[in-house]
Amino acid sequence: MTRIITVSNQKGGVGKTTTAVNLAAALAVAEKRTLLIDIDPQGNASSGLGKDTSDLDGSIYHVLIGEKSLPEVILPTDLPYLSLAPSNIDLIGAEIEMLDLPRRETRLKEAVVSRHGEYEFIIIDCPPSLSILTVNALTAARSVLVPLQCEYFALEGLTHLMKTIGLIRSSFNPGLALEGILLTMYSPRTNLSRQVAEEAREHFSDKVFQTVIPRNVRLSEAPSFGKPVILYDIRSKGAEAYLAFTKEVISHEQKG
Amino acid sequence: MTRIITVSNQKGGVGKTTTAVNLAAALAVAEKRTLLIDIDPQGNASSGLGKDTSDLDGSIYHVLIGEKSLPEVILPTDLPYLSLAPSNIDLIGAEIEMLDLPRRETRLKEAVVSRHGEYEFIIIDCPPSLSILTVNALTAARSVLVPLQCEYFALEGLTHLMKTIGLIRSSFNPGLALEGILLTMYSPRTNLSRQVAEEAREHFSDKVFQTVIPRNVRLSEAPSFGKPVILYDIRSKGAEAYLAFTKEVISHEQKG
Ligand SMILES: Nc1ncnc2c1ncn2[C@@H]1O[C@H](COP(=O)(O)OP(=O)(O)OP(=O)(O)O)[C@@H](O)[C@H]1O
Ligand SMILES: Nc1ncnc2c1ncn2[C@@H]1O[C@H](COP(=O)(O)OP(=O)(O)OP(=O)(O)O)[C@@H](O)[C@H]1O
Ligand SMILES: [Mg+2]
Ligand SMILES: [Mg+2]
Repeated sequence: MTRIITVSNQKGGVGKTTTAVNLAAALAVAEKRTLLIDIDPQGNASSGLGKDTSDLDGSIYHVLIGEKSLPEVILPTDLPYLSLAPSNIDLIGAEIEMLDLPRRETRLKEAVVSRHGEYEFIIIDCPPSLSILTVNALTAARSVLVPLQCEYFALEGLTHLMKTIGLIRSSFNPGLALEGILLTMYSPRTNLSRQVAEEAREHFSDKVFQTVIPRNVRLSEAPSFGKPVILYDIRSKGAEAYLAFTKEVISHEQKG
Repeated sequence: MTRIITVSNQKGGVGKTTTAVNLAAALAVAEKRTLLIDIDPQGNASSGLGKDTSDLDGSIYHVLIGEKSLPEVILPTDLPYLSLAPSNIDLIGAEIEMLDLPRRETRLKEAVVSRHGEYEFIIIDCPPSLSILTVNALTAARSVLVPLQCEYFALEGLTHLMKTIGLIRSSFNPGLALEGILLTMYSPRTNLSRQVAEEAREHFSDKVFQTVIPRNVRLSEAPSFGKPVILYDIRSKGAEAYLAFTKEVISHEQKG
């Protein structure tokens, strides 16, 4: 059964794209057939894998409004087992256009269902909002992965995100599980990081992954070369952390 | 004439709230009568000033849907010259409700116009999107301040933001000027920060503020105490940078 994992958090800049790209890349290196879907109009996951988002024949926009099927927009990447369904700024138009379309919440789910057999993992990167695009991603998913930046504002927003996941579960996707909470941009030398990590483990206990992603400049340099960090600097602390995290994802069942 | 400055960037986590809160606080310390409007449903600017956003009698939500006037929701803060129009999660409802209301793009502008005489500065903190809430903030503003995190994805999103500002200027707010671009989370020891700063100054030349905000942990600790950094640790590099930046804002004319 294909594992469909949506990476979501309405708080901005917490490491959603960095997690989606590096998890997808590490899964591909482990020879798991993986599709990364970029549903953020910023197109950061697409450019993080080296795609020029201004020069796409098709994107997830065309799939959501029904002009193309998912296979028609899928592109290969530098990694043999990794494919990408890219996005770009056209997607901003979809937010408005989809409001009047039938089945507007389930358009991504319908597109994904048709490709189940082909991939072992489908990873979906979301924008920093709870708009119709994120609703589509949460409805298409079997589980949701929540990157949590080890900072105060990020922790504050978590309760609301959990409520939204509950709403989606009761209205569009009863099977939606929590893949887990991943602590990101952790700076061991600051009290703040330690406090946030402690509070997250207290509230969410075993739903928090063992692996913690440290703040590591190689992770923020890699996108400017259009590469996931494991292709940019495999020996960096950032790459090591995402490889360890991916092992956890492959081996563990969803956390609930 | 009241200076109405909207702090906006659809890229998440670039320092919008940190800039809005600390600019507003520094203006108040300089005894400029200042109103901070929080139009982000996350309510980070409100909690960054110590307000409990779950316990508000009124918020900017009520103003936008026409149930209350702006003065009815304004709260005092720890600083005598600083007032706050708070927000909370109810605002998510407004995004949907406003789509069917008349004059949906100019509701904040109409509310703000009535209070001009009372404040010398009005600062508006936006969510990480270009939704109807941000359109309202850009339509109400005389100028827009763009925090630019010194990282690759943030630089990528800038062209699109400038296009959106141009669209707002031609449709709803012909007088909208660029207050300037503020470099944030600058780490002098990394090449990435230096490269992004160089590219920003090349593209936008004198539209980039002289002051650069360094990455400084005191800035991310302050919100957990509900205080702007100048009340939390006035000697920190973060506080010094925001005080220097505020001097630039007070003295300089808009950049174009
Ligand atoms: N562990 C890390 N260490 C250092 N930098 C990081 C780390 N994770 C992410 N970054 C950098 O921090 C910035 C924010 O991360 P990213 O863009 O992945 O967050 P996001 O949640 O996807 O943002 P948005 O809300 O805009 O979609 C990026 O510039 C990224 O390169
Ligand atoms: N110069 C800085 N140094 C260190 N940390 C910072 C700095 N500026 C902001 N931060 C921290 O980085 C995180 C992101 O900043 P902030 O929340 O202000 O960004 P934002 O653009 O308002 O985010 P959003 O897109 O979610 O509204 C916060 O936890 C904040 O405390
Ligand atoms: Mg992202
Ligand atoms: Mg903010």
